[in-house]
Amino acid sequence: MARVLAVTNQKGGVGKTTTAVNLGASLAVNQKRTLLIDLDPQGNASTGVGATAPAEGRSIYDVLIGDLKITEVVQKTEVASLEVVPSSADLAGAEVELVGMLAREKRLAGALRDAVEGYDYVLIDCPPSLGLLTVNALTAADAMLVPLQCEYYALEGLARLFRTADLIREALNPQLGVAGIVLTMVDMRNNLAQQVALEVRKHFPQYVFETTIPRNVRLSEAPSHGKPILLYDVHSRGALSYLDLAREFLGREGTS
Amino acid sequence: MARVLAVTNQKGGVGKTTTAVNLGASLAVNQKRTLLIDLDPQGNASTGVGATAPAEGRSIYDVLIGDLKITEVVQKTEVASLEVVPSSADLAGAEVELVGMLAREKRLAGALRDAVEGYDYVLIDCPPSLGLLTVNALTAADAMLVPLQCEYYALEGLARLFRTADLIREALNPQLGVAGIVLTMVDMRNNLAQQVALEVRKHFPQYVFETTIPRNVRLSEAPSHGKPILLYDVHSRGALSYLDLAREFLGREGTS
Ligand SMILES: Nc1ncnc2c1ncn2[C@@H]1O[C@H](COP(=O)(O)OP(=O)(O)OP(=O)(O)O)[C@@H](O)[C@H]1O
Ligand SMILES: Nc1ncnc2c1ncn2[C@@H]1O[C@H](COP(=O)(O)OP(=O)(O)OP(=O)(O)O)[C@@H](O)[C@H]1O
Ligand SMILES: [Mg+2]
Ligand SMILES: [Mg+2]
Repeated sequence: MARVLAVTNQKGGVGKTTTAVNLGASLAVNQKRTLLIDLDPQGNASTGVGATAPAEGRSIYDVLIGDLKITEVVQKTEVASLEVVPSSADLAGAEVELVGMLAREKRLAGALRDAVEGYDYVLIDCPPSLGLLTVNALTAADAMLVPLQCEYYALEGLARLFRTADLIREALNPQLGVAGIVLTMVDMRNNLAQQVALEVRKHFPQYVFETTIPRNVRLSEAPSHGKPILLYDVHSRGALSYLDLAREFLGREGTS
Repeated sequence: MARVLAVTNQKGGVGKTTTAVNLGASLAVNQKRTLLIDLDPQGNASTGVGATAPAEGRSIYDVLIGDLKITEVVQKTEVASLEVVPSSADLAGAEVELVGMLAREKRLAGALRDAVEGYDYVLIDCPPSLGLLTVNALTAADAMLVPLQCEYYALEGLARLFRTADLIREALNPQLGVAGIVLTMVDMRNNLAQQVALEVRKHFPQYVFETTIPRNVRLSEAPSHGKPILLYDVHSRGALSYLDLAREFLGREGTS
């Protein structure tokens, strides 16, 4: 039975997509069959794994709002064991369209129920908000994985994210856990980053991964080639740190 | 009559808040009476200028969804001639609440109409999405100001932002112009940044400001002190670049 992770943080630009794509690829090379779902209208995760622009009616939008099954929209990627459900621009209107629907928060959970037999892990890349798309992801997920930039504004938003997760756990998804908090774009020469890292480890000692992701320009170059970092530059610090993260994550999961 | 600017880009973490706060402060010290409106549920712009957490019922939410006037929620800041309308957590639910309202896209435009007599400029800090809050900002604005990080994902989203602006111009706000595109967190030692900057100047030659904002850690430290960069470290490269931006912006406006 697949473990479903929502990669989420309402703060923008903290490394959600970079983490979903590269942790996904790293799990795949560890022989874990992995499905990446791009739930962001921006479609960055789709780009990041080189997904082709979905033909009309073949994206996560058509699963969430229409009646298509996940299996009808899945694409293969260049990484064996990594598949992707692409986003589309229509998704930008989905939050408004979902408002009036019955059980609007559970549409994604319903779609995933019988579709994920063949996977070990499902990673959902969320948009930078706590709207109905992210609520759908948190309702469908077994746990949330929170990328966090070591910056003041990003720290400020963390409490609100955990409060929202508490609300979802009470009202919609009692099993929603926390897979962990991963510090991203870390530059330890910078005082602010050190202070924020200390602060987060103090407040959430049980959640923060030992592995941190350094700021590494190769990570920001890879998307322009439509490749995860493992295929773009496997020897880069970015690639090695996501492989380390995958190993630590699997250790927490009790598998290897 | 005030000029209203929507500081917007649906890509997360590109420097919208940092630009709204620091361009706002720089305009204020150029003797322009400036109002900053925090339209993001994250409330980062409110933090960035040291706004006190609004008492119950005293934020932009109560203007947009309730019936309060802008003048009833405005706060002064430490910078003379810079005032702020703070955000609140309630705003996270505003997009859903707006869906069923009459003329839902024009709520902010209506609220601003008779409230901005006393200002030269109004800057609206938008959330990282193209939902109803940003649509309200673009409908109320005379022009949009677009912060852009020199990264691949950020470049990818630019076309969609301009298409959305075209739709707003046709359906809701015929006078919506473009104040400009400002390149942020620029590190010209980095090849990708140079390529993206070239690409943007090629596609939007008339919009990109000459002034670019360098990556400068002092800019990310200032918010933890609740101060714009001018009050935190006026000699920093960050502060000087936003003063330059204000001068160039006012030059384009035909005033000084
Ligand atoms: N460790 C890193 N080192 C260098 N650049 C990075 C790193 N992680 C991410 N980036 C770059 O920083 C930018 C923001 O990252 P990303 O888009 O993954 O964040 P996000 O949280 O998904 O953003 P959004 O909120 O818009 O969805 C991107 O341009 C990305 O390429
Ligand atoms: N020129 C800069 N140099 C260094 N750090 C910067 C610069 N501009 C912004 N930052 C920092 O980068 C992060 C992202 O910037 P900011 O929050 O202003 O972006 P945003 O577009 O408003 O994000 P969101 O999409 O979440 O609203 C913040 O932590 C900010 O302090
Ligand atoms: Mg993303
Ligand atoms: Mg912001």
